[in-house]
Amino acid sequence: MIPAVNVAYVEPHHALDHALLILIKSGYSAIPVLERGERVRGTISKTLILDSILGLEQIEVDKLRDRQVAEVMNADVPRLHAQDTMMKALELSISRPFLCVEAEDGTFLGLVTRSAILERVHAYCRW
Amino acid sequence: MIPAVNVAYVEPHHALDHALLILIKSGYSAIPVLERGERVRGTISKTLILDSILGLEQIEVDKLRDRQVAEVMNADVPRLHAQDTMMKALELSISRPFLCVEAEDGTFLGLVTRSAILERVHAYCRW
Ligand SMILES: Nc1ncnc2c1ncn2[C@@H]1O[C@@H]2COP(=O)(O)O[C@H]3[C@@H](O)[C@H](n4cnc5c(N)ncnc54)O[C@@H]3COP(=O)(O)O[C@H]2[C@H]1O
Ligand SMILES: Nc1ncnc2c1ncn2[C@@H]1O[C@@H]2COP(=O)(O)O[C@H]3[C@@H](O)[C@H](n4cnc5c(N)ncnc54)O[C@@H]3COP(=O)(O)O[C@H]2[C@H]1O
Repeated sequence: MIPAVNVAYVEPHHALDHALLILIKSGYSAIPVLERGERVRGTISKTLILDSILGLEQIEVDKLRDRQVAEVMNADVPRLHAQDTMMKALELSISRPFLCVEAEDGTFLGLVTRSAILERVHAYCRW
Repeated sequence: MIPAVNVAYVEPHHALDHALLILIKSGYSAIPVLERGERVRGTISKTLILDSILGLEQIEVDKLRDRQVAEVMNADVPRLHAQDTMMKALELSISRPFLCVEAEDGTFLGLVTRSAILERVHAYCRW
């Protein structure tokens, strides 16, 4: 698991131009949206932001300032809990590049990425 | 494997504004770069294109028209061949979201995605 302190994230009320800059600077395609930095609300990606500003011909970057992350983010985010099995993480990661891990009280603990799951599987298969 | 006919791609000589539009319209984070639609030359992503136009403060979209895909693409693309094992595909997919499959004569055949590998592993583990 990538611990919360090493996870790039934005807040639901942040403007989209700020979110796109964070995404570009981090180098990631998608990152979690965390309320007050500790409650998972969704995920935001370069794909979702660029989709929202694609005009007829131009990419209208100036539209970004007036819109918020909450309007564009994907709120369908399954949570993983510390006691969940590897099988559950594997199943959920088939259709998502990363999974958000939560504590019992709902606090964000970190991310499990597809690369971490694939690495575990690879190590397991070699035995 | 996703057969070549269903794979979104661009050519090395295409302008970056065209490549970004293809990426946005396809909804994918990254797609292969194919010479004449049949030889793998690299991969291009929203991340690589946005990185190349991030000015001091602004995202300078008008710079895209004057640059080509070949200048920005990632040319480090391992190829998979039809006779390669699942283990090899698993190993290569740990650090790449998709793999390009080639025929003996180097012709592009299609893509193997992480979700396809994870799905196979999941089905295998359930037995
Ligand atoms: N700075 C870097 N160093 C080394 N390898 C890098 C890298 N950036 C990307 N990669 C490689 O490319 C894959 C796809 O990255 P992507 O940003 O599309 O997709 C990423 C990104 O959207 C998200 N992610 C990963 N680490 C993150 C973090 N610290 N904070 C926020 N989001 C993160 O999880 C997705 C899946 O990550 P995963 O590791 O499975 O898969 C990563 C990893 O194998
Ligand atoms: N239209 C769609 N329908 C259903 N699910 C979708 C989807 N677009 C994205 N996803 C889901 O999101 C994952 C990440 O997509 P992404 O575009 O970052 O990353 C994609 C994309 O960069 C590339 N890719 C997938 N299919 C492609 C195609 N037909 N042509 C070109 N590139 C493709 O391979 C990467 C890994 O794909 P993977 O399937 O493992 O993982 C996909 C898939 O699980």
